[in-house]
Amino acid sequence: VVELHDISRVYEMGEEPLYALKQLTLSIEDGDYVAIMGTSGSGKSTLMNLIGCLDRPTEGRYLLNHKDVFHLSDDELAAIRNTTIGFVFQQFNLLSSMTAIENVMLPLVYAGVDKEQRTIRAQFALQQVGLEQRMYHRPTQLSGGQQQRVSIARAIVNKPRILLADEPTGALDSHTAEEIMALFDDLVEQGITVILVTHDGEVANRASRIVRMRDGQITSDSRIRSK
Amino acid sequence: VVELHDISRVYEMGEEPLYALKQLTLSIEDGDYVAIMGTSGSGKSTLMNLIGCLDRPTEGRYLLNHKDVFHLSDDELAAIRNTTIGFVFQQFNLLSSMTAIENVMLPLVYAGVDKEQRTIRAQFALQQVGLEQRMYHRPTQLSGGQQQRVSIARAIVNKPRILLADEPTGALDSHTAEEIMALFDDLVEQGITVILVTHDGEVANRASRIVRMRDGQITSDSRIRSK
Ligand SMILES: Nc1ncnc2c1ncn2[C@@H]1O[C@H](COP(=O)(O)OP(=O)(O)OP(=O)(O)O)[C@@H](O)[C@H]1O
Ligand SMILES: Nc1ncnc2c1ncn2[C@@H]1O[C@H](COP(=O)(O)OP(=O)(O)OP(=O)(O)O)[C@@H](O)[C@H]1O
Ligand SMILES: [Mg+2]
Ligand SMILES: [Mg+2]
Repeated sequence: VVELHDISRVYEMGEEPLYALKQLTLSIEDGDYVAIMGTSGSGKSTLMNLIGCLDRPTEGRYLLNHKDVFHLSDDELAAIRNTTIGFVFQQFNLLSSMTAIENVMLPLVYAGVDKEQRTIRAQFALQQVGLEQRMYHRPTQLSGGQQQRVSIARAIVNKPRILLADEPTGALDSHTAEEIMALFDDLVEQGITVILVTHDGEVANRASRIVRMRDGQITSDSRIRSK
Repeated sequence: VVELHDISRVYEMGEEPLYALKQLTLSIEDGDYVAIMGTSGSGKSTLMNLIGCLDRPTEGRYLLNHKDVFHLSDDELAAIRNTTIGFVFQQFNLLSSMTAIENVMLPLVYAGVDKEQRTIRAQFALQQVGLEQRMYHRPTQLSGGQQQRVSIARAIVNKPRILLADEPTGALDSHTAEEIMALFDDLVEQGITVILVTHDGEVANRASRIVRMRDGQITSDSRIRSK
């Protein structure tokens, strides 16, 4: 469902071009559960943003569901993002003027879901991440780990086909992290393709496949569990 | 050097008051190395903000260096913060319009250090966290772990007496996290009091004392290493 061929992402930083990703090739099938690990600055978030259609490569081809993403308009890309992809951002990216439940309802607004259904589904997503007691708090009234969990609830509320999660347990204690990993196991069982970035070996070991990166390239790619 | 007596921090959230901290008492001596652990939402960041004079308690007394912080003016508090305390924020709080090195120089500007010295010291702090290659990047041009390390460099550049670090390795791979923990060991050896919040048991085990929190209160407080 995700096919990246010879993908490069270059930033012009004055004297020398900076290769955040360098001729990277990666294929992920429907329903797989992939963990991406690597050193700080190795290109993991850049890769996730490309897969999530939030950024375009400088070179290379990206086929999402067999469609060449490069040749879609910004509107078509946005439509795909809203219906197909759920994204948990490394820094959460919540809207500070909205409550937790309003933030979680936002993807459903874009999907044209009616108000009553939106409220029911957003409440359920917040329950799944243990935050029903904080539904009406705004992000500044939430702890770091609570904000992270709102970001997770927002990413799953639209039942996306692909869940991209950039360090989804980075701000969580081990007990709360375990609840999130159990939730991700459920999503995989429901057929969702889960791609997550993590620094935590224990989180990576819950996936079926571990991809390691360094300096914008993939250094290893191992299946640890059959699909 | 840090004495909190019966500290409460209450938020009025409509029907019932929310106790982020509830009658918390804690004493930390000069030069100690304390790790604070606890579930998401247990009050760790709230506690850190109080210790760092970024917030005031609703009740209770806080003596910093034997001075009652509650009775200082906002200006006096700001002066103490700038000279005595270095803070690594859970969400980094870098200024997006400034480069990494400009962000790190900021505490030195407040301390009245001349431009040449500021540049030398900020460069050194960025070297200490492995970021000399990213000095002129702005926060949006840095990875999550790089932003975290800029936040750490900024917190130590003024040689503070107390370093407060709210999950300082949360966005770092294990290798980079180890470099930061080694840096913190050096700071403790130089006599700096280090108080850090972490979800990572391995990070906590580097400290001399572990304080655990739940629901705004301290549930355990154990010395694991002599000072
Ligand atoms: N807009 C930009 N301009 C220039 N360089 C950038 C930009 N964005 C990212 N980079 C650089 O690209 C590299 C990869 O960044 P990326 O955010 O993908 O790393 P990462 O693997 O997610 O790291 P972390 O684990 O710290 O989150 C980094 O070295 C970073 O400095
Ligand atoms: N401005 C606020 N208004 C209302 N409630 C708040 C506010 N700020 C924090 N809280 C609540 O206070 C509690 C403690 O928050 P705090 O940020 O200290 O938790 P934490 O232990 O740092 O959690 P984490 O590990 O997730 O970062 C949380 O339950 C949070 O929802
Ligand atoms: Mg990243
Ligand atoms: Mg916190």
